[in-house]
Amino acid sequence: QVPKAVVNRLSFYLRELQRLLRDGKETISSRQLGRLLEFTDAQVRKDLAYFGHFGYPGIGYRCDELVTAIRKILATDQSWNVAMIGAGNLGRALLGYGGFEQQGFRVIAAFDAHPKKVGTSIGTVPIHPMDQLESLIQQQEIKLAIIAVPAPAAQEVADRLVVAGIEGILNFAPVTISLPNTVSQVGVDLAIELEQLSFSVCNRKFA
Amino acid sequence: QVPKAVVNRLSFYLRELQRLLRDGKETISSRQLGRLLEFTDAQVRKDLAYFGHFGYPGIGYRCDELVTAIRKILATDQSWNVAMIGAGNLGRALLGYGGFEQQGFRVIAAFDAHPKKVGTSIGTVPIHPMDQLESLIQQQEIKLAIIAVPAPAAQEVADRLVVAGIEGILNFAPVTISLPNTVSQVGVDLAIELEQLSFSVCNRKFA
Ligand SMILES: NC(=O)c1ccc[n+]([C@@H]2O[C@H](COP(=O)([O-])OP(=O)(O)OC[C@H]3O[C@@H](n4cnc5c(N)ncnc54)[C@H](O)[C@@H]3O)[C@@H](O)[C@H]2O)c1
Ligand SMILES: NC(=O)c1ccc[n+]([C@@H]2O[C@H](COP(=O)([O-])OP(=O)(O)OC[C@H]3O[C@@H](n4cnc5c(N)ncnc54)[C@H](O)[C@@H]3O)[C@@H](O)[C@H]2O)c1
Repeated sequence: QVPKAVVNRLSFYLRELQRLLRDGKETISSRQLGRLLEFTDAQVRKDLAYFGHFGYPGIGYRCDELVTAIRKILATDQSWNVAMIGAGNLGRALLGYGGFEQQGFRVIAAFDAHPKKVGTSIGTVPIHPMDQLESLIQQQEIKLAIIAVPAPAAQEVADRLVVAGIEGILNFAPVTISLPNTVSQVGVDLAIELEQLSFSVCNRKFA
Repeated sequence: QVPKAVVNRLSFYLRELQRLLRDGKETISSRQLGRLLEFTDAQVRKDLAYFGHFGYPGIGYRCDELVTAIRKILATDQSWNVAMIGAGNLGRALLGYGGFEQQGFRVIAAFDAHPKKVGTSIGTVPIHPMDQLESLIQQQEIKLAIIAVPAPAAQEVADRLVVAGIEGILNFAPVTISLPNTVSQVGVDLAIELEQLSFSVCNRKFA
């Protein structure tokens, strides 16, 4: 079982490597990759060693090879169909974001409980009524869902997604949702991110 | 130096405790608090022990006391003035979010490079031109900033914020920004959050 922190760092290596590739860089050492992210070179080597042998002695890592390998590990070498639940303030902003598709995540359907929103589209993504959730998730082979509904509705929405056969949920509602252990979840609470910042600011002063 | 993972869990304890208080619950045991978040009760006790003694033998924790204590530790018992840099898709959605103010973070000014956006407001928050960044950050005692500009502009915006005297930055642009060690930062990359989800979905199947 690979620790979550290692998998998280893998995404950051991937982001840096993809930028390096765009800038035409062919190889990079663990020390250089570490320095870009303020990790030690030992940390970089230890993290990658969980997944195999990637470096060439004297050369370092080949950027294109390492990008391919990490995308395979993170499973972003395949395309994922994603549903957006809640087409409000946040849902609308996320639907307009091109960064998801670049990494293989295609938001292809949105759902909302508000009758006035149903039947409209945001960009190319149609907003469907909630009573079509189960059937469209199955028909369109949607495996992941983003929850962007108010907190009181999040658990009930999650339960319906599980019944519909969703495999993973990215939850933005600031509540803990409980899921069977067959379904993966990642939670993002943006107020908590600011709390982490205020803690760091106050503790930096005394460090 | 308290590990980051402990500080992160502290925010989740706070979120649960605030909900329990709203529901009228007066005390809670470490086992009950742990179960709500799927942590062990030993983890809860160990985390809180970094910051002091909070429980009463036989009773557990007093919810109101623990909320007050954690807010003091996270420094959300004080009010923070926050600037939003970039009033586009994401910036606009975040400006409409009430969850920040509930935790003591008041976004009081927005800035944007686009001449058509300057002089307008989102809700009660005015959008200022970038040439007023330094002066307004100082005049309005803004200590934190949220970066919601395109990736290529993020580092240059961060540099200006540092000169203006900002103490902490929450960065949504999917790039690593480099800051002097006098300024704290938290980065949120939403595509990376989806990558963590796809890894978890694929690895759950083999677990
Ligand atoms: N706006 C932000 O920047 C922001 C930031 C962080 C977290 N969040 C969280 O994201 C969630 C959405 O926030 P928002 O600002 O977009 O809210 P919003 O009120 O603008 O949008 C919520 C949408 O969900 C729909 N909805 C409500 N109940 C539903 C249900 N049972 N099934 C399907 N759709 C339903 C509503 O019709 C609405 O369109 C909230 O939980 C909020 O706490 C928002
Ligand atoms: N939209 C999303 O849901 C989303 C999700 C994740 C991450 N992001 C990231 O957040 C950032 C903003 O995304 P967006 O979708 O809001 O983009 P956007 O293009 O809609 O908005 C960007 C805003 O920044 C302003 N801007 C550009 N350069 C600037 C500069 N140098 N100084 C000040 N203002 C400047 C633009 O005028 C515009 O209003 C990007 O880095 C993006 O990758 C967005």
